Amino acid sequence: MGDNKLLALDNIDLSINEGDFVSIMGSSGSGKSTLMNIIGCLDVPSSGEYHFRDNNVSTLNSNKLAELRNKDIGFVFQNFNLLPRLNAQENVVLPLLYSGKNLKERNQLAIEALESVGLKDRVHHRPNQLSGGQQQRVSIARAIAGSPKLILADEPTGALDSKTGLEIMKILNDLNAKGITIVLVTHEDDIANYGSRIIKMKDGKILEDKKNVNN
Amino acid sequence: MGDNKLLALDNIDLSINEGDFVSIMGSSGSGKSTLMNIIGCLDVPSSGEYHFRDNNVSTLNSNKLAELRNKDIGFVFQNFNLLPRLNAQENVVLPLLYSGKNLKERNQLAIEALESVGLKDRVHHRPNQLSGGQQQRVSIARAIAGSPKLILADEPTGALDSKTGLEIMKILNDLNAKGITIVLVTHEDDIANYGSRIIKMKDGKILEDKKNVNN
Ligand SMILES: Nc1ncnc2c1ncn2[C@@H]1O[C@H](COP(=O)(O)OP(=O)(O)OP(=O)(O)O)[C@@H](O)[C@H]1O
Ligand SMILES: Nc1ncnc2c1ncn2[C@@H]1O[C@H](COP(=O)(O)OP(=O)(O)OP(=O)(O)O)[C@@H](O)[C@H]1O
Ligand SMILES: [Mg+2]
Ligand SMILES: [Mg+2]
Repeated sequence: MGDNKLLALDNIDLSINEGDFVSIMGSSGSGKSTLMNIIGCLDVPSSGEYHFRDNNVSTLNSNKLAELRNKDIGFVFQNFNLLPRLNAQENVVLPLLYSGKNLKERNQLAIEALESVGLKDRVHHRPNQLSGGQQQRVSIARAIAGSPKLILADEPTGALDSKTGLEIMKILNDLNAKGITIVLVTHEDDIANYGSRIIKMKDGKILEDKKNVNN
Repeated sequence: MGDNKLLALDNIDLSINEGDFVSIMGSSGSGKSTLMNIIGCLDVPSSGEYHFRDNNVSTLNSNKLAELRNKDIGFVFQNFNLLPRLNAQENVVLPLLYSGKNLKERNQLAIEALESVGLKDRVHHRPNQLSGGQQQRVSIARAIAGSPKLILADEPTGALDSKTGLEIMKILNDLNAKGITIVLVTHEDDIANYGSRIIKMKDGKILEDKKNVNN
């Protein structure tokens, strides 16, 4: 490792209820993405416990974790994480393979999700044939296509102009209104204001966890 | 390709003088990064001409283009483009290999550039041991370390909180005050306002090219 035991997260004590819309803010390197990886069962905490629905995540094996993730959680990664050799539709359909739907339904859901983020005419483009913002929108479509119970969005509008960003936030807002839990990381105040709760982080700790008075 | 001959840029007529600070805005997919790739001699236009200093770029071979790029141009790519197996210092020192400076001077310049972007204690971290914003700051350090004549920054503060973002803009502003030409893409108005000229793009065309009255 680059240095001695740097704690990315430090004594985090957090609970999120089903249907919440939580925004997380904090300076670069403050631990936001690390916290999202734990919440999303992509990383296991080096100490302490994490419970997702009725499971104690630290006791689950990697297969069970993958099943939990694929069934219940949609991710919008900060660096998009698209597979370079697959086109937009193939990237979006990937997590649906575990959904139990047939090929026709899966492809239909993928196309609809890409249309909802304004990429109807780019479904066959590969990531290197898309702009930064278009790639980000493919990763948003992938996270929402299977209507997961929880969506974790790490700077979902970071590569988007304000108008496109607001269109994406309307989609997330509508999904939350249907009962889907949303946890969102952003450094922009007007995006964080979509949440009913705003958490501020610094040096791996939660500094503040406030109800959003604007919402 | 994903579709028929889509024009990423359409009849662009643009000139930028030495020492300018130009901001480019426009919606996702409007052609900003494509234009930056042309200006930075990474891509050659399919038709028309591009002149960089006294060179007609379309007539240069790939070796000459690489030499021009490495000597005169610093890039901050929208997707950072860091080499995963090199640490932060090694990534920053890479373009300095062509600078004619000795090993000690090169390493010194790389460390100083990383310190100037707030990463003094992460010089030995590899990209996957850095947060999104820290990776972006490594790519900024790499672009400025060799004091190039032109810096092309594609959304340089996209992954940064506002405070860190303003620190980066101060660095770019100081470099411009020393005579370095800066071309910057952003979707945030307060970042664009650092430029003395603001260009707005849509569907591959330049809609507007105005002097910035705030600056
Ligand atoms: N290799 C390619 N093949 C086909 N089309 C491409 C390719 N690269 C980019 N494009 C298309 O060209 C257009 C312009 O892309 P560009 O990356 O310049 O946009 P941008 O303004 O930088 O957008 P963003 O703000 O999302 O980064 C986009 O619509 C994109 O889909
Ligand atoms: N694999 C790793 N090894 C060592 N340190 C790491 C590793 N991954 C992350 N870190 C460190 O942990 C800290 C928290 O990183 P994290 O990615 O959670 O930050 P963040 O709040 O998301 O920042 P940003 O806004 O820049 O994306 C950072 O200081 C980073 O350098
Ligand atoms: Mg992050
Ligand atoms: Mg771009």
